[in-house]
Amino acid sequence: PAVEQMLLKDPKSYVISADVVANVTATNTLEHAFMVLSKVGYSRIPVLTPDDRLQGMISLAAISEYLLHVPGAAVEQLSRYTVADAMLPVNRWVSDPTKLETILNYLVDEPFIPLVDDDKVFQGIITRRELLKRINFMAHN
Amino acid sequence: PAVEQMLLKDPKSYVISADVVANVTATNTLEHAFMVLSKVGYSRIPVLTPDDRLQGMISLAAISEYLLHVPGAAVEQLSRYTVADAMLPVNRWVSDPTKLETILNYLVDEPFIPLVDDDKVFQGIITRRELLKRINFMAHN
Ligand SMILES: Nc1ncnc2c1ncn2[C@@H]1O[C@@H]2COP(=O)(O)O[C@H]3[C@@H](O)[C@H](n4cnc5c(N)ncnc54)O[C@@H]3COP(=O)(O)O[C@H]2[C@H]1O
Ligand SMILES: Nc1ncnc2c1ncn2[C@@H]1O[C@@H]2COP(=O)(O)O[C@H]3[C@@H](O)[C@H](n4cnc5c(N)ncnc54)O[C@@H]3COP(=O)(O)O[C@H]2[C@H]1O
Repeated sequence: PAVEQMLLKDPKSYVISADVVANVTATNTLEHAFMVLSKVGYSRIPVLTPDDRLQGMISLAAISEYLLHVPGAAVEQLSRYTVADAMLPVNRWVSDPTKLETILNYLVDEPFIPLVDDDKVFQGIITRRELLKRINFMAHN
Repeated sequence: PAVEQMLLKDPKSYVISADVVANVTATNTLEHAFMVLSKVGYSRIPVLTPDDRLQGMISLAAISEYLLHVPGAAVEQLSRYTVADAMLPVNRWVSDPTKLETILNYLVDEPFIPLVDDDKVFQGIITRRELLKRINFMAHN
């Protein structure tokens, strides 16, 4: 379709590649994850296995739930828990970055969509911002 | 332009109206704001004055900064601070919901854009999700 045609002029460039995507592992403590999230400023990031497969997501909101429900819990106490305790499942992912119709569909409900290869090795993410930049450009040309 | 034409078929329906937008006031405590954010599940919400004018934004990330940098700070200690202490400025807003070119432009950098009337009274928000839903629909028709 016309929208996909125009958006596809340069498929790879809207993928944020894995090497610049902040991430943690399931065995990291929640204190470590909390500090990573605060430092990079993202609200939710991928959880990867030691061999770079996508395992889940960790969010500031999920960690905040611990602080809210564990009485007197300060950030230091988060060292008693791991990312595995608060990890969220990956609802959607794609393995073909050119399937824009699917990606656009998924981005209606998810702020970013992980990209994995056929072996489930994490390749990067496609964000709403990258797609909107592209649509914005298209709307002006 | 064609994109704006198609998106404008039903301008009002992509605005999330003020009565369903979670918000706090600048004098609320950070503990209260933290609990509101956790309960509604949003990462950032508007701060309104008692007469419903848009004053700023409050985010989970900004409150987490307090928990991180005030040693031993537990959620209860957030009652010592107010939203005013951690409030963020409003970078972008619109007063005409049909100015889609401007809105699309702003949504590249902001997950939502507040809508205010000519007296700066808060009217609602326009989110990336609502715009993407519309673009998604358009791409299929
Ligand atoms: N450090 C920063 N510099 C500039 N703008 C920033 C920023 N942090 C956040 N934003 C803005 O806020 C939006 C929401 O960020 P959030 O962290 O909630 O949600 C993000 C985050 O969960 C994830 N994400 C984006 N880039 C990432 C990265 N390099 N590493 C890990 N996760 C990333 O994808 C979601 C959507 O990102 P998107 O760019 O569409 O949308 C971003 C972007 O427009
Ligand atoms: N309770 C829920 N139910 C269903 N989906 C949910 C949800 N909470 C979050 N999401 C999904 O996560 C996205 C990012 O939410 P976030 O709270 O970071 O960022 C939100 C939040 O800061 C604000 N927002 C959205 N609706 C709001 C509301 N009713 N009241 C206050 N703020 C709202 O606008 C931003 C962008 O919202 P958008 O809908 O584009 O994008 C939302 C939506 O796709």
